[in-house]
Amino acid sequence: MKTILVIGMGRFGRHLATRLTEFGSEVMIVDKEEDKIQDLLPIVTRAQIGDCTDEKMLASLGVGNFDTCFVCIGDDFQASLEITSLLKDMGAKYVVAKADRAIHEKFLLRNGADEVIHPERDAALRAANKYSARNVFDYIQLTSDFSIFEIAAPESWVGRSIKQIGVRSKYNVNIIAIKKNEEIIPITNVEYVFKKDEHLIVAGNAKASSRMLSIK
Amino acid sequence: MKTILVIGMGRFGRHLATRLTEFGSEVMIVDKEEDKIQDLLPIVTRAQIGDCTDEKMLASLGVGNFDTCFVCIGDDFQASLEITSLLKDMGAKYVVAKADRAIHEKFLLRNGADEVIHPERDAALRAANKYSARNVFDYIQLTSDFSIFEIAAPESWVGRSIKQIGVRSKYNVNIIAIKKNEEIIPITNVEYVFKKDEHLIVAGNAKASSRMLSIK
Ligand SMILES: Nc1ncnc2c1ncn2[C@@H]1O[C@H](COP(=O)(O)OP(=O)(O)OP(=O)(O)O)[C@@H](O)[C@H]1O
Ligand SMILES: Nc1ncnc2c1ncn2[C@@H]1O[C@H](COP(=O)(O)OP(=O)(O)OP(=O)(O)O)[C@@H](O)[C@H]1O
Repeated sequence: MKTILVIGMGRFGRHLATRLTEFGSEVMIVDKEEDKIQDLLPIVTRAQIGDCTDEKMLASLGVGNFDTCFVCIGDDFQASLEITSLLKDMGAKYVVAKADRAIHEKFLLRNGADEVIHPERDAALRAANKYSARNVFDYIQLTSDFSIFEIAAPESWVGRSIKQIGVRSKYNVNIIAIKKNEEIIPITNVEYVFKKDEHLIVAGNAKASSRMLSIK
Repeated sequence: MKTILVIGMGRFGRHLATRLTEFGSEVMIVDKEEDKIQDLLPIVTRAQIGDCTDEKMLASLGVGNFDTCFVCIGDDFQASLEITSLLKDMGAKYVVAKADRAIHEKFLLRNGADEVIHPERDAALRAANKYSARNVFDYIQLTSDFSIFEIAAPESWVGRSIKQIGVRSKYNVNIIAIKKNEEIIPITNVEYVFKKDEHLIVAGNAKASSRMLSIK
């Protein structure tokens, strides 16, 4: 059972605290405004009202006892930076901060954040990949050089199997599943033959992916 | 070349417009506040200042000519709903709206949105999966029943190959890559032998994933 501190009940913080509790962690939430925590009281383990830039207030939470501390404040960047830095000074094991702009990320990482999350940037990248010119239905970047994407099965592949085409050796990608009418069916057999109107869920690095996207 | 309309230059809208332009689409941006579009002028194809709840203003954009129209407004839900509905009435081909709360999604889908995006909710789910009790380093849901996750190689697997373990037939998951010191190496050979301290990138449905996470 993990114990997790979540500071700031904006959209991201609220969803995070709710999901962490759902997955079985003990969650403590803090916000400086009372009305932001009222409706979460019955869901989370503990809740506290207070301004976390106040050292005494933060010290009273016992930050060293939490497995992970989240700072989910966007609009007031100075508060986010101060709280991140104070948490680290007080012995927080692992600090994750939310950032709104790339420049915030640099300062947060230099002042105590072990990791930074960009909700809007990540969602925008996924949407931009999905709606750009290429024949892509969904696209998720796992690292800067490895992605998962959903594409229509190339016409030249219909009626042939993974093995016959030599997908792995020729294109250096991994077909992980087929999508047909919103249902995803994991592919575990290289004898699988592609059919018309199927989408492929493919995994591979950037170079392999762009070659894959240009097959007719 | 796709042509895309993006209304609302908040954090999500700005990232979206920038990325869509980067991936080769023609992008038009609109915001009611001039200072929100100034710095994007040199990047996007066209920019316009105006209140999109005004029918005449929206009609002047020629919304029927865009492949996709995005409504990226969160704080003013009424404006988001009005604009989404007006776009559809004026013949927009495909409308994607950003939502802040689940209740917004319902109204947006009923009033013209073809799709709804929740940036904060999706980012929070990914973070909550990553930091919950289970031995998971990253976790992305592609659909409600298919996910990609990164876990430590189970001790009982170290020194054995995918084929020897019978990963696919026994666990109904697909090992798509190995992660070692931040580098992801696609796995395309079932003779691959797992080593200590490697992470696995695995794809599978919810049932198969939770079985996989409980192996020692
Ligand atoms: N010093 C502070 N101490 C405790 N809580 C704070 C502090 N400063 C801000 N907060 C709280 O953090 C929450 C989130 O702040 P903010 O509105 O900046 O988020 P946001 O980036 O817009 O979030 P989201 O995009 O997730 O909605 C608010 O509920 C606010 O009351
Ligand atoms: N009626 C409207 N017509 C055109 N632009 C609008 C209208 N209403 C709001 N906007 C613009 O939409 C942008 C985004 O609005 P808002 O602040 O609600 O976003 P947000 O949900 O906080 O975004 P994010 O989380 O992406 O930062 C603002 O720049 C605002 O000026």
